[in-house]
Amino acid sequence: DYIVIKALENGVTIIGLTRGQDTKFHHTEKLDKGEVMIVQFTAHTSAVKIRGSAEIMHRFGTTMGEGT
Amino acid sequence: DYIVIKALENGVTIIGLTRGQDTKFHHTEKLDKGEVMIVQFTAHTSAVKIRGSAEIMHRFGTTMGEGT
Amino acid sequence: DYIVIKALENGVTIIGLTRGQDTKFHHTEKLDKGEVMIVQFTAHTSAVKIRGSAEIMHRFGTTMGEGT
Amino acid sequence: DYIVIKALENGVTIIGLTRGQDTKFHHTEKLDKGEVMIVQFTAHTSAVKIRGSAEIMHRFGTTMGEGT
Amino acid sequence: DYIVIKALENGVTIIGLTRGQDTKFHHTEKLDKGEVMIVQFTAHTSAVKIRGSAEIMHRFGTTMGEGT
Amino acid sequence: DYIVIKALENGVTIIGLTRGQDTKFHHTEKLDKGEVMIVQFTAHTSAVKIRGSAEIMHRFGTTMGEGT
Amino acid sequence: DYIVIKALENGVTIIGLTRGQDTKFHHTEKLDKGEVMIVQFTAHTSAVKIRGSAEIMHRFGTTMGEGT
Amino acid sequence: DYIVIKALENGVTIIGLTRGQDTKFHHTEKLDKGEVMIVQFTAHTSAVKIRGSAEIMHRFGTTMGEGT
Amino acid sequence: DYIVIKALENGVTIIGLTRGQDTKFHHTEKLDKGEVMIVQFTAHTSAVKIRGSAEIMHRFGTTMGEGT
Amino acid sequence: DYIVIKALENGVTIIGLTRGQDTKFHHTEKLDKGEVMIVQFTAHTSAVKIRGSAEIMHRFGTTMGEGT
Amino acid sequence: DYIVIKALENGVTIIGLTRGQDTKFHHTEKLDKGEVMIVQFTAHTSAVKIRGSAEIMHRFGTTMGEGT
Ligand SMILES: N[C@@H](Cc1c[nH]c2ccccc12)C(=O)O
Ligand SMILES: N[C@@H](Cc1c[nH]c2ccccc12)C(=O)O
Ligand SMILES: N[C@@H](Cc1c[nH]c2ccccc12)C(=O)O
Ligand SMILES: N[C@@H](Cc1c[nH]c2ccccc12)C(=O)O
Ligand SMILES: N[C@@H](Cc1c[nH]c2ccccc12)C(=O)O
Ligand SMILES: N[C@@H](Cc1c[nH]c2ccccc12)C(=O)O
Ligand SMILES: N[C@@H](Cc1c[nH]c2ccccc12)C(=O)O
Ligand SMILES: N[C@@H](Cc1c[nH]c2ccccc12)C(=O)O
Ligand SMILES: N[C@@H](Cc1c[nH]c2ccccc12)C(=O)O
Ligand SMILES: N[C@@H](Cc1c[nH]c2ccccc12)C(=O)O
Ligand SMILES: N[C@@H](Cc1c[nH]c2ccccc12)C(=O)O
Repeated sequence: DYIVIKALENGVTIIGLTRGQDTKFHHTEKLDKGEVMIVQFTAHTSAVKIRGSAEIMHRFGTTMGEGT
Repeated sequence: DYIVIKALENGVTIIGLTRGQDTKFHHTEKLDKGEVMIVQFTAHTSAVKIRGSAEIMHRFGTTMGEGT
Repeated sequence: DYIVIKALENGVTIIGLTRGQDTKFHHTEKLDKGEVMIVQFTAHTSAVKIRGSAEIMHRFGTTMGEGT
Repeated sequence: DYIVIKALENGVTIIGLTRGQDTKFHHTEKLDKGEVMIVQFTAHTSAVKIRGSAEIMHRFGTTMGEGT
Repeated sequence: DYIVIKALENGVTIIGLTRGQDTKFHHTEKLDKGEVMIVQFTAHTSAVKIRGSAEIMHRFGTTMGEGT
Repeated sequence: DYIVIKALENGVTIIGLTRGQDTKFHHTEKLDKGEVMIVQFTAHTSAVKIRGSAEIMHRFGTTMGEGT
Repeated sequence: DYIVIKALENGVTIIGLTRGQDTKFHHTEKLDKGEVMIVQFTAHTSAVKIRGSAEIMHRFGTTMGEGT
Repeated sequence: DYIVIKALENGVTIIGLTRGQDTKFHHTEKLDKGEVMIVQFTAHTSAVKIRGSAEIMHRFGTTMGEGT
Repeated sequence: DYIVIKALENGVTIIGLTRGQDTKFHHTEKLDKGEVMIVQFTAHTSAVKIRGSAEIMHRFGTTMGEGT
Repeated sequence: DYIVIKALENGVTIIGLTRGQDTKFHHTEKLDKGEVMIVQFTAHTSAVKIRGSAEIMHRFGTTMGEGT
Repeated sequence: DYIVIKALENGVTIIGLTRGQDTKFHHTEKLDKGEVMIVQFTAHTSAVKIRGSAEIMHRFGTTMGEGT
């Protein structure tokens, strides 16, 4: 299980949240415009938060994240 | 198994409820407008509640959460 | 395996019934209009009952629960 | 594996029959009109009987139970 | 694996035959007209026989049982 | 894995053949016209023979058995 | 995994060949016209040979065996 | 996993090649015109060679073997 | 997992390459025009090379190998 | 689970990020224009980042990475 | 899981990269024009790089590798 994220602007952030009893941010990856990242759900990551203008592809289709 | 949530207004809340005999809120994540979150069902989360105006994508389609 | 419930009025109740030899109500979650809940079948929950006006999405399609 | 039942009249009954060598009624759940119930097959339930006017959704489609 | 049976007349019988070296009738369930029954194949039931006028839904479609 | 057989005449026979090194008839079930039987392949049954006029439904479609 | 064979003439033979290092005939079943047989691949049978005029249904479609 | 072979002439040969470090012919089965054979891949057979005019059905479709 | 190869000329070669740290040729099978071979990926074969004019059927479709 | 990347310019980089508690770059592979790379998710790689003009094929379709 | 590569020119190279903490080239296979190779992902190969003019078939479709 993975999702695909394409940054449509600089400074898009992909945040991994911890799996388990606590829910905290364990990693933040910054993307520049045009960069593409593919991230899995893992033993350490059970939730992902995306900020900024990005194209997010997942099993239900494509969702556009929007920057402020 | 994950679901995808896009906040359509500020202050959308995604609440994780505990798996097991008891059913309590174990984590509440606040989203700003345009942010996207992807959350799995896990060993600790067997139910999710969403408040606010949001686009919720799941295996049966897309459901619009509505704010008050 | 999960189902998705969107409350179409205040006071919609989602009731979890116990798995095992006995069948009792172990948790009741109240939803306000517009709230969305996604619940799994689990080691503790093998049946779910829904009261009130709600949109219930499951593997066979969408069913409208109706209030009295 | 679950089935979905929507009561179309008051007093619809959903009966769980025991898994194992014997086949007996272990639980009867009464539904009021408009209520929806989703029940799994489990370690204790290998057959389900439905009486009354109801919409029953299962993997082969939808069947209408009829009251007397 | 389950099948769905809707009785179209009173007195429809659903017979469970034993799994194992011997093949005997272990349970007979009588249905009244309009009643619906959903039965699984189990550790104790590897064959099912249906007598009477009934609608029988299974993975290959729907078959009409006919009474005498 | 099961097959569905509907007898179109009286005296249709469904024969179970033994699994294992030897291949023998271990059970013969007689159906009357209109009766329906659903039989699985099991630890004891790895082949099934059908005599008489019957509708036989299986994963590849429907085959008509013909009597003499 | 099973295949379905309908005899279109008398004397159709279905031959089971042994699984393992050796390949020998372990069972021959004779079918009369109109009889239907459903046979699995098993711990003892890894190949099947069919002689005579018959309709053979398998995962790739239907093949007509022809007699001499 | 099996393949289906129908001989379109006499003397069609189906050759099983050994699984393992060595690759040798372990069995050759001769088919007469009109005969049909269904063979699995097994613990002893990881490759099959077919000579002669035959219709060979497999997961990718049907291939015609041609005699010399 | 297997692939199907039909030789369209004499002298088509199917080469099995070893699974493991080293990658060497462990077997070469020569096909005459019209012969068909079906080969699996195995504990000993993790790559296959085909030389000559041949029709190669695999999960992504059909590819024509070409001779020099 | 793999993804396919075709470089559309020289200097496209494919970065593997570590699986586990920490998220670091463990390998960077440079591609020249026209080269194609297919990479799996593995015990060591749970996220992949791609920089430069490239065609990235994954389960949700094709995404174009863009250079600066 | 395998991919299929058809060389469209001489000197097409298929490179296997090691699975594990390190990522190195463990094998390079050269193809002549018209040759076809089918390679799996294995315990030793978790990434594959292809140089030269080739048709590369994979689960997402066909990609053309281009030579310099
Ligand atoms: N730590 C949580 C993270 C999480 C996953 N899904 C969620 C849904 C809602 C809130 C938190 C979560 C867990 O592993 O379960
Ligand atoms: N603690 C409950 C949470 C739950 C899951 N599904 C439900 C349905 C209804 C009510 C509660 C629940 C459980 O793990 O089973
Ligand atoms: N305690 C019961 C609950 C149940 C599941 N499915 C049912 C169908 C009918 C009646 C009760 C049930 C069980 O786990 O089996
Ligand atoms: N006790 C039976 C219940 C049952 C399941 N399927 C049936 C079909 C027919 C009659 C009874 C049954 C069993 O577990 O096997
Ligand atoms: N006791 C038999 C019942 C049975 C299953 N499938 C059959 C087909 C034919 C005759 C009998 C059977 C068994 O478990 O195998
Ligand atoms: N005893 C045989 C029965 C059988 C299954 N499939 C067959 C095909 C042909 C002949 C006999 C059989 C077995 O279990 O293998
Ligand atoms: N004894 C052989 C039978 C067989 C299966 N598939 C084959 C293909 C060709 C020749 C023989 C066979 C085996 O189990 O492997
Ligand atoms: N003995 C070989 C047979 C084989 C299977 N697939 C092949 C492909 C090419 C050459 C030989 C083979 C093996 O089990 O692996
Ligand atoms: N020995 C190698 C063979 C191989 C498989 N896939 C490859 C891809 C490229 C190069 C070599 C290979 C292995 O088992 O992994
Ligand atoms: N080390 C992280 C890498 C990762 C995977 N998915 C992610 C999503 C967001 C941030 C980091 C990640 C992990 O294995 O879980
Ligand atoms: N050694 C690495 C090879 C690899 C696989 N997928 C990758 C993606 C990017 C970079 C390297 C890789 C691993 O097994 O994980």
